[in-house]
Amino acid sequence: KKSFAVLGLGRFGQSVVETLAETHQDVLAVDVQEQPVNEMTEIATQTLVADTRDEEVLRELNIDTFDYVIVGIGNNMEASILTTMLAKELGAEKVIAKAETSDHGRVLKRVGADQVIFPERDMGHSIVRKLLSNHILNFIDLSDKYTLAEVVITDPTFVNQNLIQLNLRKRFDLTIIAIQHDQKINISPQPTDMVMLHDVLTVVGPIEHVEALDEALK
Amino acid sequence: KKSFAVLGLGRFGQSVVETLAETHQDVLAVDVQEQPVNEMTEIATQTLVADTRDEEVLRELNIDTFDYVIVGIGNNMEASILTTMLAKELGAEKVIAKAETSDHGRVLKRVGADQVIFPERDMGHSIVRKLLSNHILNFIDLSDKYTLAEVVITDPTFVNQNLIQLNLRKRFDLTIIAIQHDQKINISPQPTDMVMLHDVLTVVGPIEHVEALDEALK
Ligand SMILES: Nc1ncnc2c1ncn2[C@@H]1O[C@H](COP(=O)(O)OP(=O)(O)OP(=O)(O)O)[C@@H](O)[C@H]1O
Ligand SMILES: Nc1ncnc2c1ncn2[C@@H]1O[C@H](COP(=O)(O)OP(=O)(O)OP(=O)(O)O)[C@@H](O)[C@H]1O
Repeated sequence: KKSFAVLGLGRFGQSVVETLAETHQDVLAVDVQEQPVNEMTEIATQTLVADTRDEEVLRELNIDTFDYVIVGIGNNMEASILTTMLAKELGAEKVIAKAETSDHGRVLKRVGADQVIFPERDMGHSIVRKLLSNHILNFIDLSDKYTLAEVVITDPTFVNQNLIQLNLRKRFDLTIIAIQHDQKINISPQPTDMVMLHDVLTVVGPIEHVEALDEALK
Repeated sequence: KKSFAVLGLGRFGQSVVETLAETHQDVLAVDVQEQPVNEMTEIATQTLVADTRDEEVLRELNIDTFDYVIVGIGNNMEASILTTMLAKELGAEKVIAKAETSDHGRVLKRVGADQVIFPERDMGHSIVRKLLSNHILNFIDLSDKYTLAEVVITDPTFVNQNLIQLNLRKRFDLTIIAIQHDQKINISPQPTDMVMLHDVLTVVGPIEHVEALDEALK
């Protein structure tokens, strides 16, 4: 069982504490302000009001005994950087830190962060990609060339046909790996399986080909 | 071609503006503070320093002519709610708003937001899920029961075998839809294809089964 310390209880930090608590992990929640700490008292295993830029504070927390330290201090770049550096120097196994900007992220890496996260920036990208596509509900990039996407079929010319008739592999060089119909999901569908209106196809292929399919759908 | 207005240029709003500009979309960037607007001047199609809680401001922007209005005002719940409500009432096609908390999100929906986003909260969940699993690099939930995940194979007992020998379908009730080896991706692999050390398998199946595979890997 792994142990977690979350330093900085903004929206991201609180979400980490809540998710860890839901899965019954041991989590220490720390913030310099009382209110966020109070909000976590019923949820975290342990809480503390403290300034994590202070080496003494981190020593007393036994920061070196934690498997994962998550630094959720966002708007105070100096506090984020100092906390990350000290946590790593004092012996925390893995330190994951939230960054404001790319430059902030680079500094965090230099001072020892094992992983740097950009929640707002990543969500900005992801939202735009979904807005610019019309039928792509969700996607995951498998590499910088290939993507997997869930595409909703609303185009009447694509429905009431089976996969052989639709022939997405030839037309778009895409592989269909699942068809979701109502709440049911059909994985590795048969070529004779049908696609109906509002079904969601999970497809894999080159990013431009997925976008071409999205364009082609009305 | 669609038109976009981004009201509130925090990290999320700026990321939306930058991503839209990269894809050559028309985007108007607005903030009540000068500095974020100056940062976007070279990037956005148009910029403006203004308080978006003001109905007159939104009318003068012709907010009703935009296909998408993205409200990136985070820490000021009142401004976020008022801006969202007014933008929708004045006729913006789709309004997407960033929320601080679940309750904030519910209010935004009630005042007309077409979509509500929780970047920090969602990233908190997603980070924890990855931390608690040892070999899952990335995942996308296809429904509340099934997930697709990229699993890195570091376990010596899983490598130098082909898919028939590995037999993940019988052992874990999972479908392998791709094998990534070095930078190359092999989609819909053949049963005779081999899995090597550090390969990444893209698998689909019930969430608990993906977690069971993750547990079984050393
Ligand atoms: N030196 C410090 N020691 C401990 N906690 C700190 C320190 N400095 C800031 N914090 C805390 O970090 C938390 C997150 O910081 P802040 O809200 O500024 O960032 P944020 O990036 O906007 O957060 P989020 O986007 O996750 O809501 C705050 O609750 C703040 O009190
Ligand atoms: N009434 C308003 N009109 C226009 N812009 C506003 C208004 N109120 C706040 N903003 C702007 O919204 C931007 C984002 O707000 P803020 O930084 O408080 O939220 P945030 O959730 O921490 O943002 P992010 O997490 O995306 O960095 C700020 O640049 C702020 O100036």
